Formats: sequence, structure tokens, C-alpha cells
Amino acid sequence: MGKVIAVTNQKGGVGKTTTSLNFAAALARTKRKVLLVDFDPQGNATSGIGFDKGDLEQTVYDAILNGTHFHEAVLETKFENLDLLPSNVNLTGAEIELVGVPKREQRLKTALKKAKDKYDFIVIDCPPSMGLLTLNALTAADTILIPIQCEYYALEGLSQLLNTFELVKKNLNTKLEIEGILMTMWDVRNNLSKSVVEEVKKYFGDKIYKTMIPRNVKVSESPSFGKPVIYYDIRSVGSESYLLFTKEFLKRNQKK
Amino acid sequence: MGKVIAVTNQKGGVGKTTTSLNFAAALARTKRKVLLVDFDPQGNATSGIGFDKGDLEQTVYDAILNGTHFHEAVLETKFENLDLLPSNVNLTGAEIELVGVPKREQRLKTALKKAKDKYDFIVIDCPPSMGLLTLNALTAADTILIPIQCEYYALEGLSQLLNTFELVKKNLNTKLEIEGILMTMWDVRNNLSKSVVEEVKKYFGDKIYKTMIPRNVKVSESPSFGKPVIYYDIRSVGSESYLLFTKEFLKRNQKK
Ligand SMILES: Nc1ncnc2c1ncn2[C@@H]1O[C@H](COP(=O)(O)OP(=O)(O)OP(=O)(O)O)[C@@H](O)[C@H]1O
Ligand SMILES: Nc1ncnc2c1ncn2[C@@H]1O[C@H](COP(=O)(O)OP(=O)(O)OP(=O)(O)O)[C@@H](O)[C@H]1O
Ligand SMILES: [Mg+2]
Ligand SMILES: [Mg+2]
Repeated sequence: MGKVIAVTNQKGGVGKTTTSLNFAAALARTKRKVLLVDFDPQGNATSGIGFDKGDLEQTVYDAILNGTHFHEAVLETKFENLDLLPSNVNLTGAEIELVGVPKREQRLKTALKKAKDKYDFIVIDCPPSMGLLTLNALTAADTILIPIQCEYYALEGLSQLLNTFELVKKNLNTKLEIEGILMTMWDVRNNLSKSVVEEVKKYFGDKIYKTMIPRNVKVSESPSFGKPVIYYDIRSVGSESYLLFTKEFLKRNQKK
Repeated sequence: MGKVIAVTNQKGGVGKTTTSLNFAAALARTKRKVLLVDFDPQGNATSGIGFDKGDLEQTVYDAILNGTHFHEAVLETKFENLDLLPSNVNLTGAEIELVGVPKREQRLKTALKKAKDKYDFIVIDCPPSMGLLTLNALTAADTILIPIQCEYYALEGLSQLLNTFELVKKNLNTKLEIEGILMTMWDVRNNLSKSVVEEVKKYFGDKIYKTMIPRNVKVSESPSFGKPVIYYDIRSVGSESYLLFTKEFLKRNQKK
């Protein structure tokens, strides 16, 4: 039974897509079958992994609103054991269209039900908001992985995020847990990074991964080549840290 | 008659709040009366300028959904000629609540009507999405200022942004124009920045400001002190570039 992990944080630009894509690719390299779900109308995970958003016939939009079976929309990527459920701008309308639909928060959960038998892990890249799309992802997920950028505004949004997590756990998905907190764009030279990490540690304790992802230009270059950084430049510090994080994630999951 | 400028880009983390706040503060220092509207449920502009989001009695939410007059919610900041229409988490529900309301895209425009007589400039900080909140901002605005981060994913969202601009101009606000494009977090050392700027120039030509905002740690530290960077460290390169950008903006506006 595949585990569903929603990568979420309503703060924009904290590394949700970069983490979803590189984490999914690193998991797939360990011979586990992985589905990456691009659940953001921007479609950054779709293009970051090498697809042209203009060419897509079916997307995740069709799977949650047009009754399309998920495997009709799923694409095989060039990377071993890694498939993608793509997204494009059609998903923008979904937030408003879902408002009048029955069980509107459970559409993604229903769409992914069959996928859990086929994949070991399903990683969902969420948009930067707490609207119906993110609620759908939190309802479909077993756990949430929270990337936090080492910046001041990143701390601001944490209490909102935790409130939403508690509400979803109470009303929509009682088994939802926090997978962990991943610090991103860590800059060893700057004090702001250090003070944000200290603050987050006070909040989350040992839910924070020991591995932190440093700011690394290879990470931000890799999507322009349509490749996860571990395929773009395996020796880069960005690539090493995502591989190390994935190892730490698997270790935590084996213990349970 | 005050000019209303919406600072918008659905891509997250590109510098919308940082630009709204520092641009508004720089305009206010030229003795013009400025209202900064925080139209993001995250409330980053509200805390970045020194207010505690937990203490607010009225916010922009009340002005668009509860019929509160804007001046009942407006706060005077510590910075000369600069007022704030604050926001907090209450605004999160607005996207769903607005769906059933008549003239749902025009609520902010109506709320700000009287404000245009009192302020020379009204700067609206938008959330990272293209939902009803951003549509309200685009309907209320005279022009849109688009911050673009010098990163690959930043190029991705431009066509979506321009499509939305055209739709709003056609159906909701015929006088809406593009004020300009501001490149943010420019890193002179990295080739990615250079190639993104070249690409954006092809798209937008002379709509791009000559002034670019470099990545500068003082900019990201200033919100933790509740101050715009021009008040936190006037000699920093971040502060200089926001002052220079504001001068360039005013020059363009005088020519017309
Ligand atoms: N470790 C890193 N080093 C350098 N750049 C990074 C790193 N992680 C992410 N980036 C860059 O920072 C920007 C923001 O990251 P990303 O788009 O993954 O964030 P996001 O949270 O998915 O954004 P959104 O809120 O728009 O969905 C991107 O341009 C990305 O390439
Ligand atoms: N010129 C700069 N130099 C260094 N850091 C910057 C600069 N501009 C913005 N930042 C930092 O980058 C992060 C993103 O900026 P900001 O929050 O203003 O973007 P945004 O577009 O408003 O994000 P959101 O999409 O969440 O609303 C913040 O932590 C901010 O402090
Ligand atoms: Mg993203
Ligand atoms: Mg913002």
C-alpha cells in the first residue's frame, strides 16, 4: 500500500516544488515505484521534470473534476521508477469549480485510491495557498512534509499551517500526521538562517530533519534542463543533500 | 486622485511583499501620501511593517465582506506618510466566501473608492495565486507592477499572468495597464540570472525597469525588525536599489 505524502506550505517560494521533484526522484532511484503529483496550477513540477505543459491531453484536473481514471493522465518520465500526474493552467479554475461539488475536499483522495496499489510512494506538490486544492491534498495524504525556507517570513506562516493541519485532522482526515520539517535554502554564512533554524527547532523539536538543504545554484539551474538535480549534477551539494535527506526519511519510516 | 497599483505574480516567493512594502515606504518618503494594502491572508506586509497580526480589530477582510469603511481598519505606521490596511488569517476564508457574493470581483474596488481621494498612491500586495483575491486587486487597480525573480520557474508563470491580465482588462477593468516589470533577487555572479533577464527583456521590452533589485541580506533581515529596508539600513545595496527603482517609477509617471 503506497504512502501518500503532501509537500505543503502556504508561504510562496520555500522550495515545495524543488523538494517534491528531487525527493520523488531520489526515492525512485532506490528502486521504489514513485508517483509525483503536480497539484499546482503553475505546473512547475511538470516542466521541472521535462514535460511541456502545452502538450498535455489529460491532467490532474481531469482526474478530480472530469472523472478521468488517474492512469489515463499519468506520464512515464525519463527517470527510472518515476511517473508524473501532470498539471497545467486548467487547474486554476478548480478552486472555484470545486466549491459547489459534493465531497469537494475528497476528490483527489478518490482519484488516487487505485494509485496506492501501484506505487510505493505518492508525492504531492501543493500550491502556495490554503484553498480547496491544498485541502484536497491534505485529505488524500497519509503525512505532510513541510519545507521551510531559512527566512523571517517563513516563521510567520507556521501557526496558520499547523491550525489547518489540526482542522483537517479533526474533520477530514483523522490519520493525517506530520512526516517532518525540511529546512531549505540554508545559507551557512548568514545569521538569519541560523536564528530561523533555532526558532523552528523550538516549535517542532525532533520533527526537523538533521539534513538541511543549502542554497545551491545547481538546484535552481536543474529545472531549466528538465531534470531533478540528482540527474543534472550528482556531485553538487544540492544533489548530495537531497539524497541524504531521502536516506534520513527512509530510516525514519523503517523504524516505525 | 490616488493611483492604485497592484503588485502581483502568482509565482510564490518572488518578492511581492518585499517590493510592496519598500516601494510604498520609498514613495512615502517623497512626501506623497501612501496606503499599503495587505491583501494576502499570510499578512506578511502587516508584520513586515511592524504590526502584530493577532492584535488587529478590523482588517481588509472586514472592508470587503462586512461593509466596514476602509478608514475604520486603516492603521498609521511609524513611517511618515505611510498608512496600512492590514490583513490576517481571516482573509483565508474570503476566497470561498466571495464565490456566492454579487459583483464578487469588485469588492476591493468599492472598498477603496473613498481612499483614492485621500492618498496619492495605493499599493496592493497580492497573494501567490490567481484566485478571487487577486482578481479583486486587478479590478481595483489602475496598473499592475510585476516583480519577477531571476530564476527559471519565474519565466514559467509569465504567460499565465499575461492571460489573466488580458481577461481582466477585457471583462472587469478596461483601463488596467501594466505599470512595469521589476527584476528581483538579481545575482550578478550567476548565469541563470543573466539568462532570465535576457528572456524577460524579449517578452516585455522597455516595460522592464532599468533598476534591478539585487539579492541582499539586509532586505531579508529588515522584516524581522518590522521596518522597510530603507529605514533598517539606508546605506545597504537593497535600500539603494529600492530608492532608485522608486525614482525611475516616478520619472515614468511624470512623463505621461
Ligand atoms: N536549495 C536551493 N538552492 C537554490 N535555489 C533553490 C533551492 N531550492 C529552491 N530554489 C529555487 O528557489 C525558487 C523557489 O523554489 P520552488 O519554486 O521550489 O518553491 P515553491 O515553494 O514550490 O514555490 P511556489 O510557492 O511558487 O510553489 C525556485 O526558483 C527554485 O529553483
Ligand atoms: N532583494 C532581496 N534580497 C534578499 N532576500 C530577498 C529579497 N527580496 C525578497 N527577499 C526574501 O525572499 C523571500 C521571498 O520574498 P517575499 O516574501 O517578499 O515574496 P512574495 O512574492 O511576497 O512571497 P509570497 O508568494 O509568499 O507572497 C522573503 O523571505 C524575503 O525576505
Ligand atoms: Mg511550487
Ligand atoms: Mg508576499
